[in-house]
Amino acid sequence: RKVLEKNDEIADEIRKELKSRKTFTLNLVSSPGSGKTTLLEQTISRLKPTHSISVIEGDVQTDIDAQRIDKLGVPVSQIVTNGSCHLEADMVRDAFEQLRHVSSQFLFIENVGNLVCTADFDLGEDLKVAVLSVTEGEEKPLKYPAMFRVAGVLIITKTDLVPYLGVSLETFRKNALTINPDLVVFEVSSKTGEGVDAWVSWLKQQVR
Amino acid sequence: RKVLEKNDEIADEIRKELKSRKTFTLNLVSSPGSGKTTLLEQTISRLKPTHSISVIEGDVQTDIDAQRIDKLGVPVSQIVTNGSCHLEADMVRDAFEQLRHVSSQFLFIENVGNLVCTADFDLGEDLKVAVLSVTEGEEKPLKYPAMFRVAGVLIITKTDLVPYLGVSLETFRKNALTINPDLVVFEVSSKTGEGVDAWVSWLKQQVR
Ligand SMILES: Nc1nc2c(ncn2[C@@H]2O[C@H](COP(=O)(O)OP(=O)(O)OP(=O)(O)O)[C@@H](O)[C@H]2O)c(=O)[nH]1
Ligand SMILES: Nc1nc2c(ncn2[C@@H]2O[C@H](COP(=O)(O)OP(=O)(O)OP(=O)(O)O)[C@@H](O)[C@H]2O)c(=O)[nH]1
Ligand SMILES: [Mg+2]
Ligand SMILES: [Mg+2]
Ligand SMILES: [Zn+2]
Ligand SMILES: [Zn+2]
Repeated sequence: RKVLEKNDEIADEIRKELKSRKTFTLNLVSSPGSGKTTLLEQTISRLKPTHSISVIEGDVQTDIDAQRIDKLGVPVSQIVTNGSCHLEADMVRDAFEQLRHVSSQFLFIENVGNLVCTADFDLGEDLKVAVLSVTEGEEKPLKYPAMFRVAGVLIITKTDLVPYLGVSLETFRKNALTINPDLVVFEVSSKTGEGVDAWVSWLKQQVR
Repeated sequence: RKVLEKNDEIADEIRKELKSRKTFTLNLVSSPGSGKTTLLEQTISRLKPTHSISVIEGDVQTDIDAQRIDKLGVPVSQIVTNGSCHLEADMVRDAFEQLRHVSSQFLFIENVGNLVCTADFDLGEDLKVAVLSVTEGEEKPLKYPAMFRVAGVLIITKTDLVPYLGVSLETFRKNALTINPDLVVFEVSSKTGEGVDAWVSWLKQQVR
């Protein structure tokens, strides 16, 4: 797998540089539409008063997500992959060029919506954050295990919809922890704000 | 792209055989958890009294979906890709071996949950059916256009949840038809059954 070796070399270079800049870097991964951008909006609005933030957005087409983040007044760079179903380290290195002039305590990388091969590519992040919405079904961690194994944090989103679905948060959590017992799990609704504060205070603890 | 050429050769062989068996073959594609299996359950329960059906399930891990279909009493073969984020024609050819002894008017292939590279691989189907749930966001056709371009039918699912989301079915439809004006669009709830009859009668018309 020559591709992954080359990718990992670039990822290590990125990580070394971000460490020297004291930037905590997160790689947000999920299925399409799980709520990554909406969660970022809620997270940034709570974090921005006390911490510096920048964002790299990754999408197959359009810069719709970057426009949403730009409205929040934080530096954002959009990668358009033109067909690739995942981000790779060289894309992140190039996008970071546009952000090099700012110093950030947090760098959020929102990956392309894909629950499978985004798990394979190291982007130089400190942590992969898997985002799983309650609307996708409780058995996703069992059916798409690699992502939940490589993630450090799992955020279960759209909890405001649980009353309208025949699902249980307990089962989501149980299935995820079966695949990876070390996962730190948050349950949030980016619509009502429920659970977002716990996630944001955990983030703040990572940069003490 | 040697891989795609080889894949297309096998796909053509599959299609030739299925045509000679008078089997109408559909390739269901979507993000993870959009509701493909639940829609299949609703479709099969309405179709089974009058038509013969078989199913090929594709997943990265587990046979959870095949077990759900098996309960309906139709022949089903499960492909476990062990990591590949999409089905390929050779996997379908092998899975079809287990179904060769039955003759079916419909063969449903449920692909791995992935809105990107599943668009690139011909499996020998007559038609790709894209499934998009209202919980994923209205702009998915714009952000992941290839899938909507290659599909012949779009099924918008989970319409029972629209009242709890700030989304409009009109916008889903408009965005999808912007990418592919020839798409035949259905709006269904597999939970309430709304809209499923229109989809099933369209299917029946394909095998007259
Ligand atoms: N009810 C509810 N809806 C939500 C929540 N979070 C996101 N949504 C909705 O889910 C849809 C998708 O949200 P996004 O934030 O765009 O999802 P995403 O993961 O960034 O999507 P991609 O970048 O395309 O993969 C939108 O219609 C949002 O309004 C939530 O907590 N509750
Ligand atoms: N409210 C509502 N929930 C639905 C509907 N269809 C499916 N669901 C729920 O959505 C979740 C996922 O459904 P599945 O049918 O397993 O989705 P899938 O596309 O087959 O998932 P994968 O095969 O893993 O990609 C489950 O919790 C279902 O109960 C619907 O029409 N309305
Ligand atoms: Mg997004
Ligand atoms: Mg399924
Ligand atoms: Zn990929
Ligand atoms: Zn793939």
